[in-house]
Amino acid sequence: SRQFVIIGLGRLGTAMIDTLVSLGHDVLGIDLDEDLVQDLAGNYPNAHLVAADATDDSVLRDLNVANFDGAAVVIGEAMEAGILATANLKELGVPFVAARATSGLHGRVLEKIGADRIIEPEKEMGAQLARTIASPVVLDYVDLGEDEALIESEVPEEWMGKSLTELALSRKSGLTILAVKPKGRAGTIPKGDTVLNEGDVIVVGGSKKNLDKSKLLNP
Amino acid sequence: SRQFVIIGLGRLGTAMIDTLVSLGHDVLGIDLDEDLVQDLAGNYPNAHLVAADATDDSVLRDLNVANFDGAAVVIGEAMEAGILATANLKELGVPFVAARATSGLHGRVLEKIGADRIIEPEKEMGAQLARTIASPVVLDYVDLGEDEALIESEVPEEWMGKSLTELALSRKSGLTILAVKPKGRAGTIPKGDTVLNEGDVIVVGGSKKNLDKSKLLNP
Ligand SMILES: Nc1ncnc2c1ncn2[C@@H]1O[C@H](COP(=O)(O)OP(=O)(O)OP(=O)(O)O)[C@@H](O)[C@H]1O
Ligand SMILES: Nc1ncnc2c1ncn2[C@@H]1O[C@H](COP(=O)(O)OP(=O)(O)OP(=O)(O)O)[C@@H](O)[C@H]1O
Repeated sequence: SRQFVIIGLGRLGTAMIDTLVSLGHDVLGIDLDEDLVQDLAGNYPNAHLVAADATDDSVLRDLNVANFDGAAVVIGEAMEAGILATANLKELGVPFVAARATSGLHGRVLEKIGADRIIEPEKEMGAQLARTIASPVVLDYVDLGEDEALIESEVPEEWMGKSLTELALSRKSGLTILAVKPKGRAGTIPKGDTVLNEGDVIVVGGSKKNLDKSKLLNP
Repeated sequence: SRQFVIIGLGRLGTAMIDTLVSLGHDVLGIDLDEDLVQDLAGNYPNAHLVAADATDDSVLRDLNVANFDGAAVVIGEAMEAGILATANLKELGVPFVAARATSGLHGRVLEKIGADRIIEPEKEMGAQLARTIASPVVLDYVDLGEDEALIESEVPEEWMGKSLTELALSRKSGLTILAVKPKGRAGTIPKGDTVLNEGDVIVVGGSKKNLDKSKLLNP
């Protein structure tokens, strides 16, 4: 098991603690707000929560943060605190620091000071949610970074009753059906002769451009 | 092309407008804050932005919202406004309404009044981000709903130089390698004799329990 420090205990930070603890890792949570830390302590018995100012490097040194495997700075609105906390963690030698940005420029500043991964939660969720409401069949849209993505979707009408060989998706539209989940049964890896039926759920991979042009997003 | 209405023009709402417009749909954006709407109008020339109170059903009627294909209520902090706006949209007959919740209870209330999809952006991103920082090889974690998920990851050391047949992942750990992306080349669907090499990126599917136990999240 590894050790992680989470700075900022809002909804994002606490969701991270939940998942890291469930995976069996040790977690140190830090937040400026003493009342918040008091309130949360009961909900996270397997994590160590501390009220402290993460922009103060002597505080982080006392907490031995340099020995941790990774960190996330998920302070939202207080941009300055997020930037200073990220700088502190990288200067102390934490090998991997993920940081939350509230805009493109904020993200570029965090990158310049050494953040290893930038997330813009609202923007990323906004793009995913827009694609799921744009199409009556799409259940989930996953941005794999660069120009690839995956779509989880019900079978569009035009593809019903056809086999993968008949559809010839990779030749015709550069898409690949990665998995087929018949209603109520576990998913399987399709072969050429697999026929798509109404009610099946499919996972389709490809470039974002090809997915956006496909029957999945343009029914 | 279809028509969508987005209520609440924060980071989430504006990211949704961006994506829906890029897919060629018509978008109406509504926000209470007149100054915000003025500021944003220049950035979203292909969307129609209006300053209005979405909790007032006569306003929504005047905007002909009932004829739209779908809507998203992505007001953040003002929980009451989000609940009332969602109720209005469903009573006006909008077929699909996605709504943003700030807690589990808030989500259940939105579901009871008819929201078709609930999102908790911070919580969902928190779980995804935690899994990517927990493992040195995982690049992305995707919750497919129910108990299935996908992981995009570099090849863990134990799997390097081995073929899929040798690894026998589906028999041994209930996992399936859905795609293999060699460095700098397009992804392909692997066959039994495909060998995994250092630097390859793989997409692995399976149940959340099996993924959490695997070498991907426990290197
Ligand atoms: N210097 C700091 N050191 C430690 N924690 C800080 C510091 N500055 C701010 N925080 C904490 O960061 C947390 C999250 O920030 P913010 O209030 O912007 O987001 P939030 O809306 O609560 O988060 P979320 O969107 O994840 O729910 C707050 O609980 C705040 O106390
Ligand atoms: N009754 C209402 N009708 C229309 N818009 C509203 C109403 N009440 C609040 N809003 C708008 O919802 C928007 C988003 O709400 P909020 O400020 O909670 O989130 P945010 O932090 O700006 O959003 P994000 O997290 O997406 O950046 C605000 O711009 C606000 O003006």
